Amino acid sequence: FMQTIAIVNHKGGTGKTTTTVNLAVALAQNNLSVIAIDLDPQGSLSYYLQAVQPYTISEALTGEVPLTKIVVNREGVDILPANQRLADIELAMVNIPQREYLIKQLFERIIGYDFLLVDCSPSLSLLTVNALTAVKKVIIPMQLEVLSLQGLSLILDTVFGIKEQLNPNLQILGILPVMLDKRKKVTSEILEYLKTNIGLPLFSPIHTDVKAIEAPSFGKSILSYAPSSISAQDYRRVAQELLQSCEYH
Amino acid sequence: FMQTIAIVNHKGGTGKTTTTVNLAVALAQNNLSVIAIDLDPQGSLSYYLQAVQPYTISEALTGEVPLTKIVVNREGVDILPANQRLADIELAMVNIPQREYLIKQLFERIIGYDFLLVDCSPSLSLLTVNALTAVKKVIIPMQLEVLSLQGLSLILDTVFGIKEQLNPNLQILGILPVMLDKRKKVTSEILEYLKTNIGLPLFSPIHTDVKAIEAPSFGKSILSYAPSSISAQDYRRVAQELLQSCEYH
Ligand SMILES: Nc1ncnc2c1ncn2[C@@H]1O[C@H](COP(=O)(O)OP(=O)(O)OP(=O)(O)O)[C@@H](O)[C@H]1O
Ligand SMILES: Nc1ncnc2c1ncn2[C@@H]1O[C@H](COP(=O)(O)OP(=O)(O)OP(=O)(O)O)[C@@H](O)[C@H]1O
Ligand SMILES: [Mg+2]
Ligand SMILES: [Mg+2]
Repeated sequence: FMQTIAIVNHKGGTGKTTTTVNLAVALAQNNLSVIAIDLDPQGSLSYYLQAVQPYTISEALTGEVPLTKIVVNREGVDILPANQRLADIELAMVNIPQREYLIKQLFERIIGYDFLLVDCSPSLSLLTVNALTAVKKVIIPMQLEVLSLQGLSLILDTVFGIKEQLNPNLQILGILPVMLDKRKKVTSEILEYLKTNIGLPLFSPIHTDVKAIEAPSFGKSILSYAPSSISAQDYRRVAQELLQSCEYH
Repeated sequence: FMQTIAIVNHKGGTGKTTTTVNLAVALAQNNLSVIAIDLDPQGSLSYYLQAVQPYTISEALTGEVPLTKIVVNREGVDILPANQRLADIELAMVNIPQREYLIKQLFERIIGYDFLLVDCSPSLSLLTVNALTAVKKVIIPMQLEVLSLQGLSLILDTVFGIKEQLNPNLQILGILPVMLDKRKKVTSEILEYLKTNIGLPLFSPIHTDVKAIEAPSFGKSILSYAPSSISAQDYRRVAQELLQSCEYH
């Protein structure tokens, strides 16, 4: 039974890609079978893991190339990469009947994994609607800063809208605080606000960590680049919380 | 003669909105007449400055409401706000003839300012194409981190593509390093890379500053919230560099 999780936030730069990479690897290190899907036409996850390939999710969507020829493996995680062709695909999707279900149909051809994670772009886009229609669960990584609050309320609107109209089973697993810097006082204010006003589950935070910024220049997850760093420990902890909330014990 | 500048980067969370607000106010504090245009359907600039209004740029584009009823003033800067209706407008634009010139046509109705700054969303979108077709100049705020490099090469592709096909006069004023933290070693590596491989002008950097994160919770620019903070000093310095490069002495 495959757990399907979208990593989403309409705010830019909230660690969506970094989280998809590191959570995927942390889960794989628990001996689980994991696929990470790059659904951002900017191909950030593919760039991070040096999985920029001639064949991408676009060729899978058009049916031109079978999945086995497209998927590559990085640190024990299978990757379905993306490149800018996905932007053209997204434009073409606008006129296709059942255009919100195209990614769901693709995911129905992906079997055998324990976990499927989808990295999404921040835009209010048809691809993100597709991702949220296709998966059962959502994680929202966000920074505990004022300008992040608006992105949060936007993604919550999007998620609830899709739950109502396209995917009634969609569930928010929780908010993942990222780039946490305990010394900033706005951090505790935003945390308080989230607990009292938003009331969604909160994962343990990922702290600001210069190692997390360096890891991509080696094409590595934080877990392989700096396994004893604070953000690596944080991601392992969050992976355990994720397994618990998906009832793996 | 109005200077028109787009603040762009396809990477999310690179301080585009923070820069548009703070640079606009810094310019206004030099006794210049400034308008800041929110061209992000997420309305982040409008949210920051508490300029969320019933009438927005969408009503200006449809011609339903005159500009004088839409524009509001914050800290000496005129603001043309946006809200999510801009996402619908963008979808509708797809089918309009000359769809890349709609913002240019709007800007031709905006006269009398010394500076017009446009805050753009990170997405590869028709609105951003419109912004780049409408303005003469571009500033690219970016973090000096590995995952920012891909966003940079994408925005450079976009800018050069538009220069070729839609707006031959488009000029990149420079890259603005933001959230600079000198202690991070990846910072100096990326700076070196930018100087040797990209060769675009570099503005003086904006340092990481907790005050810059707090300012939006008061709806204030950094210049009014914490005028002696490091990022306020940085933005004033960059405003001077901008005035020089636009030949104001
Ligand atoms: N724990 C961390 N500590 C410090 N920096 C981090 C951390 N996690 C991510 N970053 C940095 O923050 C920046 C944004 O991260 P990332 O690209 O993963 O965000 P994103 O939400 O996917 O962005 P986009 O909206 O553009 O898709 C990157 O430069 C990344 O290296
Ligand atoms: N100098 C700074 N020091 C510390 N934090 C900063 C600084 N400038 C901006 N930030 C913070 O970084 C985050 C991203 O900034 P901002 O929203 O301006 O980026 P953006 O590029 O407009 O994002 P988007 O791609 O979502 O439009 C915000 O929480 C902001 O408060
Ligand atoms: Mg990303
Ligand atoms: Mg912004």
